[in-house]
Amino acid sequence: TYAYEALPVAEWFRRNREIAGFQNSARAMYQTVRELVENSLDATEPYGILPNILISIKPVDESKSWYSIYVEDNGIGIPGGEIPNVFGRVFYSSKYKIKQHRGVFGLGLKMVVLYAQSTTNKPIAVRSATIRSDKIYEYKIMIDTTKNEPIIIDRREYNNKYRWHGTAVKVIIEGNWLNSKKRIEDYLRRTAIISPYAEIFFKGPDMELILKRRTTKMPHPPEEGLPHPKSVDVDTVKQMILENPKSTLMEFLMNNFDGIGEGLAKSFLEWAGLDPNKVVGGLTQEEVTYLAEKLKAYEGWRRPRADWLSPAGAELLEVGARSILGAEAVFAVTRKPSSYSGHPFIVEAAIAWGGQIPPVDKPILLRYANKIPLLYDEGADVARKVVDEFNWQNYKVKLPAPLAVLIHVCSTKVPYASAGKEAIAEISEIEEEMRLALRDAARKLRIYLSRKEREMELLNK
Amino acid sequence: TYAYEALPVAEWFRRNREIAGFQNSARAMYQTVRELVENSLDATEPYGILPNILISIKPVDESKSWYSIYVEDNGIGIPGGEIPNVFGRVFYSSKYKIKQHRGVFGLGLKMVVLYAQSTTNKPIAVRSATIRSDKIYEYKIMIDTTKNEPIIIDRREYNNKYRWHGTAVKVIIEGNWLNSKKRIEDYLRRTAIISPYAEIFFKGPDMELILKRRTTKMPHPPEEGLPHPKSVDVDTVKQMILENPKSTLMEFLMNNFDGIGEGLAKSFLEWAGLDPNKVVGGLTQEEVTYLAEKLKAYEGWRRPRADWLSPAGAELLEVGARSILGAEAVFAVTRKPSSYSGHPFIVEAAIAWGGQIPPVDKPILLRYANKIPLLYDEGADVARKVVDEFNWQNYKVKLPAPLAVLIHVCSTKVPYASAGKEAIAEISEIEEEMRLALRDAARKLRIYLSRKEREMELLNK
Ligand SMILES: Nc1ncnc2c1ncn2[C@@H]1O[C@H](COP(=O)(O)OP(=O)(O)OP(=O)(O)O)[C@@H](O)[C@H]1O
Ligand SMILES: Nc1ncnc2c1ncn2[C@@H]1O[C@H](COP(=O)(O)OP(=O)(O)OP(=O)(O)O)[C@@H](O)[C@H]1O
Ligand SMILES: [Mg+2]
Ligand SMILES: [Mg+2]
Repeated sequence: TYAYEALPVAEWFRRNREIAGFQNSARAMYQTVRELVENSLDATEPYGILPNILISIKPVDESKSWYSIYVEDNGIGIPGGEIPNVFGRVFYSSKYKIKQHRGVFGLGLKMVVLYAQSTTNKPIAVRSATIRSDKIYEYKIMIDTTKNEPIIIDRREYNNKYRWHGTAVKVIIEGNWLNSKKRIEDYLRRTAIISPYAEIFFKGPDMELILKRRTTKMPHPPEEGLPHPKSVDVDTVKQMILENPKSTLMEFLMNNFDGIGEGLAKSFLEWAGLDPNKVVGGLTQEEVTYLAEKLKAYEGWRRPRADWLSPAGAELLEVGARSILGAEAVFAVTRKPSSYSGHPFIVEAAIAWGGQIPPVDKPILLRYANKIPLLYDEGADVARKVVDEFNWQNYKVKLPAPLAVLIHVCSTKVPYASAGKEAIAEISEIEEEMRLALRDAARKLRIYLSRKEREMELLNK
Repeated sequence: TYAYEALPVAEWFRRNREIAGFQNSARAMYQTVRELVENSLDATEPYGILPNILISIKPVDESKSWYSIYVEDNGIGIPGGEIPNVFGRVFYSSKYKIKQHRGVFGLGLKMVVLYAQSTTNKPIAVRSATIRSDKIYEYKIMIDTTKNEPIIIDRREYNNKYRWHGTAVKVIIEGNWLNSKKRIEDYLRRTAIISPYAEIFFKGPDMELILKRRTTKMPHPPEEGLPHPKSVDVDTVKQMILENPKSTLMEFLMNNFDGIGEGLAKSFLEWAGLDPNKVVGGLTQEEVTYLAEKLKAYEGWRRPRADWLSPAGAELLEVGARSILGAEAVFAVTRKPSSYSGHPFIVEAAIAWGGQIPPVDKPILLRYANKIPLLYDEGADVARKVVDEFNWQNYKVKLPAPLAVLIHVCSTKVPYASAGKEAIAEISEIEEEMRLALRDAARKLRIYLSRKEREMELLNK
C-alpha cells in the first residue's frame, strides 16, 4: 500500500513517450524525421549557412517493420566531446536561450534514441565535424536510463581532410512507412514553403522528393537576448540572486534584464520603493516576492524586443501559400511585434483564395510555429479555434468557399501544449494577435472579392 | 555558438509548466484542484474507503489574484517520512504499477508546488496521518529545483488522539477564479457522476457545491498485476534481466509476467527455439532483441486480464448521464475487455437523447479516462474524432439532434497525449473499441427511436 518509487527522468520519458509524439510506429517515424530535420535547420540557418539536408529512409527488415532513417546536414556540427551528451542526456541543449529556435526542450534527439533503443536495441550512429575542425568524430550511442547518461558503444576519429562541417545521424527504428509517408512528405513540402533557402533531398522506400533551393536570400538571423523583466517569476528571480548575491539591486536590474539602463533602473526602484544599493543576497523572502511582483507590474519598461525573433515575412508567405495551395490569390500580413508575459512574439497570417483550393465548410489551416510546420493535434491548437470563430461573412466570404489560411507564430517561448510540439496552447495575447492578423488579411481579401464582384457585374451588363 | 547546458528535471518542468496544464492562472487553478482531488480519490476508493472530500478556495490577496486552495480527504494518508518525497521529488509516486489509478505520472503534486513556488513563493502545507497511526505529521515544503529534492521549511508532529487518517493539502497560488469557476464546477459534477459513492463538498469565493453520496456501493477495486508479455519492449526486457541475471529463461518468464505458467512457458520457448535452462544474464544483445521480439509476436499468450481494471458499469453511467444531462433516455454499454500492446483496457459508452439536451449539429461529448473527467483539448482526443465520424443516420438520427455521448476508457496505461492528462492519443485498438461501443449503444437508441416513431404514427391516425 505505502510503496513508493522514484523514476529516473530518462526512464520516465522512455515509458511515457506518447507525450512526446512517439505513440505508435507511424507517428514515431514522422517524429524522428522532424526532430532531426529541425535540428539540421537550427544548425544552419541562424549561422548564415544555406541548409543542405539529405534524408534517407530504407527498410532494414520488413518482417519486423524496421527502417533506417538517415539525416545529414552541412551545419555547424557538434564538438566531439559534446556528442555523447547531446545524444545521451535528457534536457541537454544549446537552445535554452532567449532566442527563436525550432528546438526548445532539449529532448528531441534523446526521444529518438530512447525509441530506437526500445524497439530495435540498436545504438544511434552519429558523424559530425565543427566548422574548421581538423577532426571528424563518429559515435554509436545508447542511453543509460537509470543515470540519464550516454553509453558510448563505439567511438572513432578521422582526419577531416576536406574540412567538411555538419552532422549526419542514422537510427534504426520500428516504423510504419505506409501510414507515415503522406505526413512526412507534407511536412517536408511545408518546410520548404517557409524556408525556401533550404535544399531538401528526400529518398524514401518508394518515393523521392527533391525540394530545390528557391532563393539564396536568408532571413536576418535572430540575436540572443536577456529576459524581459515581465517574463520572470519569483523563483527565477531567486535563481538570479543566487548567481550573483553580492550585486546591488541596481546592478541586478541592469545586468540580468534586457533594456534596463541606469535611468530606467532608478525610476523603477523609486516607484517600487526599493533601495538601489541594497545587496540582493540580503533580501528577505517577502522582499524577493515583492520585487518579483513589482517587476511584473511596472508599466514603464521598454516593450519586449523582436531582435530575438526571425519571422518569415509577408512576401515569402505569399509565394509559399500560392505554390503549395495553387491559389488564385494570396493576402499575407506580418503583425508588429507583441508580447505575452514578457515573451516577444510575432504573428503572421496568409489567406489563400480560389484556384486549386476546393470549396470547404471549414477553411483549410496550415499552422507554423518558429518556422516548424505543425501537422497534428489541430483540434488542440488555438489557431483552429480562431479560424473557426472568425466572421468570414463580414469579408464577403460565404461558406463553403475555396479558402485556406496559413498562421505562423514565432516567439522566444512558443507555448506548446505538449512535448511533441504540435499545438499552441491558449494564450490570450497570441489568440488576439491571430484574430487581428486574420482580420488584416481578410480586409485585403474583401477588397479583392468586391473588385471581382464589380467586374462580374460589368461583364454581365 | 557551441554553448551547451544541462537543465535539472524539476527546473525543466517548472519552466515548461504549460505542457502539464499550467499555462495561465485560470487553467492553473483548475489543474491544481483536479490534481489534488484525483489524488484524494486514489487514496480512498481503491482501499474500500467511502471518499469524503472537502475543497475550499479563498481569496488571499485580491490585488495580486492570490488564492488559497485547500483539499482534505479521509484516505490512507502518507507516511511521515515519505511526505517530503511525495511533494518534493519529480517522478516520485506509488502508482507506477500495473493497476488502474487516476494518477500515472508521479508529477501532479510537484507541478502544483512548482507553480505555487513560482507565483507566490509560498511553501505547500500538508497534514497527513496513515491508517491507525498514532501520529499526525505537518510539513511546509518547497522544491529545490537544482537537485529535485524537497526543501523542508517546517515540520511538526502531533499525537493522533482521535485516530484520524487522511491528507489535507493547502497551497497559495496566483489564480483566476472568474475564468475557472465554471470548469471547476463542471469537473466536480462530472466526477460525482462517475463516482456516486464519493461525497464532495466545495466552497468557493462566491459559491458552494454540495455533492452528496448517492450510494454506498463501491466498485470492485482493481488488483495489481504483472506486465503482459506483449506489453514489454526490448529495453524493459533488458532491465528485467539486470534485476535477476541468474534466472533461467523459464524462471524469467514465470516470475516477470502475468499468466505464464510452466506449460505455457515451455510451449513459448519451444516455439521460439530457446533453451529453457539458459541463464538470462548470459544472453547476447542479439538474443535479447530476439527474445523481446518473440514475446510480442507469440500468439499463444492468455489475453491481458481485466482484473487490474475498475470500470464504472453501464448502470452507473446511465444514472449519471441522465442526471447530469436531464436526458429523456440513456443507452449505456460496457464493452468486453480488450488490449493494445499488451495493456488491457475497457471502453464504456452512453448515448443520451432528448429531454433537456438542446438540438446540436455536433453531439455533446463527455469524456472520461480512468474515471477522471477530461474537459480540455477535446480536439486532440480520439473520442471526438470517433463521435464526429460516426454515421448517426444509420440509427435514425438526423442532425441537428438532442444528442450527447459519454465515453469512458479505463486502462492500466491510458495513452494521454500530454502530461496535463486531458486527451487520449490515437491508438487504433482504442479507437476501434470506441466505435463499437458507440455502435452498440446507438443500436439501442435506434430501437427506442423506431418505437417512438411508431407511437407517433399510431397517434396521428
Ligand atoms: N544537426 C545538428 N547540428 C548541430 N547541432 C545539433 C544537431 N542536432 C542536435 N544538435 C545539438 O544537440 C542539442 C540537442 O538536440 P535536441 O534535439 O535533443 O534538443 P533541442 O533541439 O535543443 O530541443 P528540442 O527537444 O525541442 O528539439 C541541440 O540543442 C543542438 O545543440
Ligand atoms: N491525498 C493523498 N493521500 C494519500 N497519498 C497521496 C495523496 N496525494 C498524493 N499521494 C501520494 O503521493 C504520490 C505522488 O502524487 P502525485 O500526484 O505527484 O503523482 P501521482 O498521483 O502518482 O501521478 P500523477 O502525476 O499522474 O498525478 C502519489 O503516488 C501518492 O502515493
Ligand atoms: Mg531538437
Ligand atoms: Mg496525482
